[in-house]
Amino acid sequence: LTTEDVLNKDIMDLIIPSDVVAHVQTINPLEHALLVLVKTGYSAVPVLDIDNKLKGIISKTMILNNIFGIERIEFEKLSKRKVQEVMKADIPILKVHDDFLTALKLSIDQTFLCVEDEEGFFKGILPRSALLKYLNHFLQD
Amino acid sequence: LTTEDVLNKDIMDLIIPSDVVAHVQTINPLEHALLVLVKTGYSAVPVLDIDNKLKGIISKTMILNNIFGIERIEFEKLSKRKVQEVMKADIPILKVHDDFLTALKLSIDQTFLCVEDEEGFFKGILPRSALLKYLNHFLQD
Ligand SMILES: Nc1ncnc2c1ncn2[C@@H]1O[C@@H]2COP(=O)(O)O[C@H]3[C@@H](O)[C@H](n4cnc5c(N)ncnc54)O[C@@H]3COP(=O)(O)O[C@H]2[C@H]1O
Ligand SMILES: Nc1ncnc2c1ncn2[C@@H]1O[C@@H]2COP(=O)(O)O[C@H]3[C@@H](O)[C@H](n4cnc5c(N)ncnc54)O[C@@H]3COP(=O)(O)O[C@H]2[C@H]1O
Repeated sequence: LTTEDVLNKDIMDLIIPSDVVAHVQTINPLEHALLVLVKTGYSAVPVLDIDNKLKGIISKTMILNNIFGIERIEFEKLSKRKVQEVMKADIPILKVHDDFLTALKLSIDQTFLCVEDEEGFFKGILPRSALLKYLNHFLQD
Repeated sequence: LTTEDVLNKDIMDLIIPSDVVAHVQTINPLEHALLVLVKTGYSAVPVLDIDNKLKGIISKTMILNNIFGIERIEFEKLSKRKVQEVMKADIPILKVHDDFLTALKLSIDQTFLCVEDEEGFFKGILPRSALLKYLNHFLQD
């Protein structure tokens, strides 16, 4: 592999496709999101709306911040709040034709990147581990 | 930067030094660890013993897995359990003279790597973002 090969790498070869990406919906109660995060073990997952369009990301950190009160852990908020009230909506989004360098630069500050096609349909995620694995493969040679 | 420069990069130039790394101690109650994780916003932090030797890693995921019961969230476990009962002790550890490629390979499966000196004293952590930032810098040129 040359540096040229790496810069021309198709990011779609590295993504986890949407059908095997755990996600939750905007209208789910927070309790459901916490259950999905605990059951899968993931720190954060994408949030989609009922049309399967990407709306944001929800994490254990966001949920815990929301239920940690001054006196105690306010667990009752889990059933009262919805995912869309707590999720982070302002996230960088990769398009399917974005180049490797664009993905690498964005992954410096994101543990994974969500990928959409031209019409805005969610195609999957690009986790940091996939980029690190590919770069390790390149440097090993 | 050439590939040669990258392969010879000193990992100590990239680490977060121990004095600015949030950590907890083996004998702390789980409640304290959760509080540190929520206050700092970190998903996971190193666990040190009273001699400041590295003993493992504790994460929000490990704590939540521990208190999520079948019927309800057993948050009384937070004050009853100690960090050492829940932490992950079997973690890869970088030595200060390990090379860049060793760090890169280990970072494929770890969100950060703990770094020790020859005598086993904790020197800091190497987060994935530091490796990604350096590799992006290399490929940008
Ligand atoms: N079940 C599992 N099997 C093997 N290794 C596992 C694992 N769960 C976590 N890891 C390892 O731990 C890293 C951090 O996971 P985390 O859940 O914090 O952070 C994850 C999670 O928030 C999200 N993610 C990864 N795969 C996902 C999926 N299939 N569905 C939804 N979200 C996913 O992307 C983040 C970065 O993933 P990345 O692979 O770079 O990095 C992962 C991976 O190296
Ligand atoms: N306060 C903050 N300011 C700016 N960006 C922030 C941030 N907190 C988190 N991030 C961003 O989110 C990524 C994931 O953070 P997380 O807490 O899951 O996972 C973190 C955390 O578990 C641990 N970590 C990082 N810095 C730490 C520190 N000073 N003390 C203890 N643990 C640290 O290393 C993991 C990987 O860190 P990495 O930098 O690769 O990746 C970080 C960073 O890109």
